[in-house]
Amino acid sequence: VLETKELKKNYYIGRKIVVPALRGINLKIYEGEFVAILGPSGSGKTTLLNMLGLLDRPTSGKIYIDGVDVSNLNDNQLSEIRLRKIGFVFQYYNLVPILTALENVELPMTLAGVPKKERIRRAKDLLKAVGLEKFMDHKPNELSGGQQQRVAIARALANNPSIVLADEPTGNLDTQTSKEIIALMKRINIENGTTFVIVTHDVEVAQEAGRILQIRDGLLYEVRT
Amino acid sequence: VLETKELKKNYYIGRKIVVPALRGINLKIYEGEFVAILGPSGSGKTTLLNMLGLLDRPTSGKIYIDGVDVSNLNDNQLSEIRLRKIGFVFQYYNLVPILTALENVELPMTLAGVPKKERIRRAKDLLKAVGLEKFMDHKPNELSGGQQQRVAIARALANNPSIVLADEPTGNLDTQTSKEIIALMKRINIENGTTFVIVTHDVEVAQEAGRILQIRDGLLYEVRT
Ligand SMILES: Nc1ncnc2c1ncn2[C@@H]1O[C@H](COP(=O)(O)OP(=O)(O)OP(=O)(O)O)[C@@H](O)[C@H]1O
Ligand SMILES: Nc1ncnc2c1ncn2[C@@H]1O[C@H](COP(=O)(O)OP(=O)(O)OP(=O)(O)O)[C@@H](O)[C@H]1O
Ligand SMILES: [Mg+2]
Ligand SMILES: [Mg+2]
Repeated sequence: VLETKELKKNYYIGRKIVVPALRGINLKIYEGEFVAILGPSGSGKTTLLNMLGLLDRPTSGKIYIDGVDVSNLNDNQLSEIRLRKIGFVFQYYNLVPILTALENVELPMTLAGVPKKERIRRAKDLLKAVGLEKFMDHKPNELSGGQQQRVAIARALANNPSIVLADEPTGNLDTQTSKEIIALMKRINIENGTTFVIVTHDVEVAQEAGRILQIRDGLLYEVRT
Repeated sequence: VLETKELKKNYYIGRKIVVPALRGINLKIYEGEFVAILGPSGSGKTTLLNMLGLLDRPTSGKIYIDGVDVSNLNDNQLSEIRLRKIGFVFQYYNLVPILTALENVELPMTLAGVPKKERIRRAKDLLKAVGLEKFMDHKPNELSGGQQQRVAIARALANNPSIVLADEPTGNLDTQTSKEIIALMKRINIENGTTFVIVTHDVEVAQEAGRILQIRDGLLYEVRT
């Protein structure tokens, strides 16, 4: 469902300095897998996830989603895939500051044309599932760090995507809340066959994964299948 | 060095909803201690740290820094204490986006009137101590999450504060980098007698603490001395 070939990404600072964040990544992720990606700070995890989530373009190399080479798609087609197929949990949540928690979770459904009654019902269910039923009308700056993170997780699940890419989804959660979030993702993975690719430092998340990939200095290693 | 009496903080949403984030906190932290504060997401940890760091005012109750009741101080005196006495690591770093990593660490020293040559030398030493000597001229948006977090830690240490308040300083770091940061803080605590109060979900940090305080629903419990 997700594949890359010799994926490379360079960042440029000024004109001289090149940061080779990804140095040739070859990845194959099959439908319904629950994969964890671990690696040191600065090793390229967010960069890789941004490529897979079609949020940024590689310097070179290929990305295939469901076997389709994404470099052949135009911007409209890419944003359709991002809206309906991929749920993305950002490392820093990227919630819309002027919207409440409920409205933030509704937003992807609004963009996908889901009728109002249904999207409110679904947004409430998702916020309940992440333990935030009492905080639906808080804006992001009226929520704690971990609460914002959970709104971002609920939002990523809004359109029932076939692939969820999560960048450190439990970084700001205590152990108990972390376990509840991992259990929720695992349940969706088993019940809906949703593919999960989770960047994490949390050993508890890695233990739930069917496969662990390690990234170091922009290169990928498989740890366990 | 830090004391609170019946500290309370209410947040208000619109006019009706009151969120009692802190419901009467009594805390005593002695000079040179290394204290960890644990607790579930949304329990009031950031709110408490913001009170201790004089970044926000309580609804009621007292705060004493070095025995001085801070409610008797004017804004100038408060900002002097914040600049010279307290180093604060924010949960979301709060780095200045237009400055490089080096300039961000220099900033507190610039405000405190430290000569340019000395503040550049010290800023470089601190960035080296957190493993970022190769990223000094990156701006925050040219750094990974964990790299930004480490710049924020280096910045909090810039003026050699007597108290460091850190809000989840290892949330976005892998285990190895986390250990290096904890070791750095422990070293500064032992060598300089700096008091550390660290909000964390990381068991590794809690294990290094001399004392663990638990916060739940806005109230404080002591776990181990
Ligand atoms: N500005 C605000 N307005 C309204 N409610 C707020 C505001 N800031 C925080 N809260 C609420 O106060 C409670 C405590 O928040 P706080 O940020 O202190 O929690 P925390 O322990 O740091 O959580 P986390 O571990 O998730 O960062 C939460 O329930 C949150 O929703
Ligand atoms: N916009 C950018 N410009 C320049 N360099 C960048 C940019 N974004 C990231 N980098 C660099 O690319 C490397 C990889 O960054 P990335 O954010 O992918 O790391 P990461 O594995 O997610 O780290 P963390 O676990 O700390 O979040 C880092 O060394 C970082 O400094
Ligand atoms: Mg990252
Ligand atoms: Mg917090």
